[in-house]
Amino acid sequence: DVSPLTVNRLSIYLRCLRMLQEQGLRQVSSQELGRCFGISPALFRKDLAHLGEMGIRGVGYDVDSLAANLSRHLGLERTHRMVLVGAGNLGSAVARYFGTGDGPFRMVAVVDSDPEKIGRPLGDVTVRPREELRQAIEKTRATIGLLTVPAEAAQSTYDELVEAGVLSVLNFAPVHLRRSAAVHTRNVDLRIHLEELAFYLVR
Amino acid sequence: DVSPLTVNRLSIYLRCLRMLQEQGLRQVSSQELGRCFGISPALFRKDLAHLGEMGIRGVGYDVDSLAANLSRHLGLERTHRMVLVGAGNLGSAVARYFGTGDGPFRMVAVVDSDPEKIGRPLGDVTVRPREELRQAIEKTRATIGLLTVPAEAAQSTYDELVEAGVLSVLNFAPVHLRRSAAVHTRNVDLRIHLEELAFYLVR
Ligand SMILES: NC(=O)c1ccc[n+]([C@@H]2O[C@H](COP(=O)([O-])OP(=O)(O)OC[C@H]3O[C@@H](n4cnc5c(N)ncnc54)[C@H](O)[C@@H]3O)[C@@H](O)[C@H]2O)c1
Ligand SMILES: NC(=O)c1ccc[n+]([C@@H]2O[C@H](COP(=O)([O-])OP(=O)(O)OC[C@H]3O[C@@H](n4cnc5c(N)ncnc54)[C@H](O)[C@@H]3O)[C@@H](O)[C@H]2O)c1
Repeated sequence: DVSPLTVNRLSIYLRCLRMLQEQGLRQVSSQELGRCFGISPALFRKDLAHLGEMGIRGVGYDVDSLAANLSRHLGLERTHRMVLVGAGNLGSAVARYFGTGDGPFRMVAVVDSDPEKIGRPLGDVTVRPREELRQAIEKTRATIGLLTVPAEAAQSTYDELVEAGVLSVLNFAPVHLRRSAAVHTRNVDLRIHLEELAFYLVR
Repeated sequence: DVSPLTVNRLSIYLRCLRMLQEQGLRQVSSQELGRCFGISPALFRKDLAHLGEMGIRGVGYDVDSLAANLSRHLGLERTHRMVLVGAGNLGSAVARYFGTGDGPFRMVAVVDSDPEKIGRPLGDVTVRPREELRQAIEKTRATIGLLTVPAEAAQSTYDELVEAGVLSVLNFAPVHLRRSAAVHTRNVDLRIHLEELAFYLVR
């Protein structure tokens, strides 16, 4: 199957294509793409070939059709409903970031165990009590769970998200979760971004 | 030079090596590493060879020395002092996440333009007024700036961080910054993580 690292490259390709679209470009050569992607044409041609994109000898790629193809593969032609657990500092920022407008990612419910947070508006939703998590997932048929609770609550909250039927979880808590094989689970760790900066700082 | 995508793979390799160290493993084969990394041995052997790591025919790699080598290349043997601008929801979560303990990344100053936030403790620092940004950077010799202000304030804040002498900036605001060539600048966008989940959801 396709590895997450390949998928992340597809996201980067799409961002480049979007910038090129904004600049009004219709065709782009492999060299120009390679410069934007930060990847050699040898490598990305392989990735794009898997999506059925061969490019045209001597011309390159059609910007709009490549962008549309990438967008489709990244599931961005559909709406993905998300629930978030833990409306603290991080959770509030994340909920508001995705909580308005009509991109493919829609925040449909936020829950928290702190009574002080109930009723607080975050984007298009208001914080509901923690006990309503399961019914919120069933009612909205949310497919993605966002886990922004403290470390000590992470595993039990994850288990409940899985049992309530989400298909993927994005975990922000600094714990190695015991993962369900049925639920695609990823960790977010800002440290990876900082390590990238540190790599270049020490060269 | 080394592309950020290569550097991000190094971060992933190090996380795997740390897990193997916790399991008490001393040697690991290319196959086992490939499974952990989610990358074919053909690809990661190339990455590791650039770091002078050749592996031992028939044996694989020495876990401790490989981890130490990766850690050194990722700059984690040094302390990197960071300043954060914008102690809102996201900024507070980030400041506290890095604001305690003694990892390689140390939060040394946080500033905000909102008088209500001044004096608020976040990890080992308290929020200072926005006007103190430059002197905070000079006094602490911070090398990394974290930008967690609203989109409309992002460019001017970035310009000021650059002028005050930081060497890298991690930008969380959803804007394409006009970047300084002298400052290594990266954007963080959670959407990339969600696109990864969406890719697998629509397959
Ligand atoms: N991945 C990263 O790079 C990164 C960055 C910053 C913070 N974090 C992590 O994100 C998490 C949240 O950080 P924060 O600064 O927002 O913390 P916070 O304390 O501000 O927020 C936690 C929220 O979760 C709620 N909560 C606690 N237990 C709960 C439960 N069982 N069910 C529902 N809600 C519950 C609390 O009431 C609170 O509102 C922490 O685990 C932190 O370590 C990760
Ligand atoms: N990259 C991502 O995935 C992601 C996720 C969530 C939020 N965000 C972005 O992060 C930023 C912060 O989000 P938030 O939810 O914490 O917002 P927020 O409104 O809670 O916090 C912004 C903070 O910046 C301060 N501020 C405003 N102008 C300033 C200036 N000129 N100098 C210093 N401080 C200033 C405010 O007083 C406030 O404390 C926004 O740009 C948001 O879009 C990005």
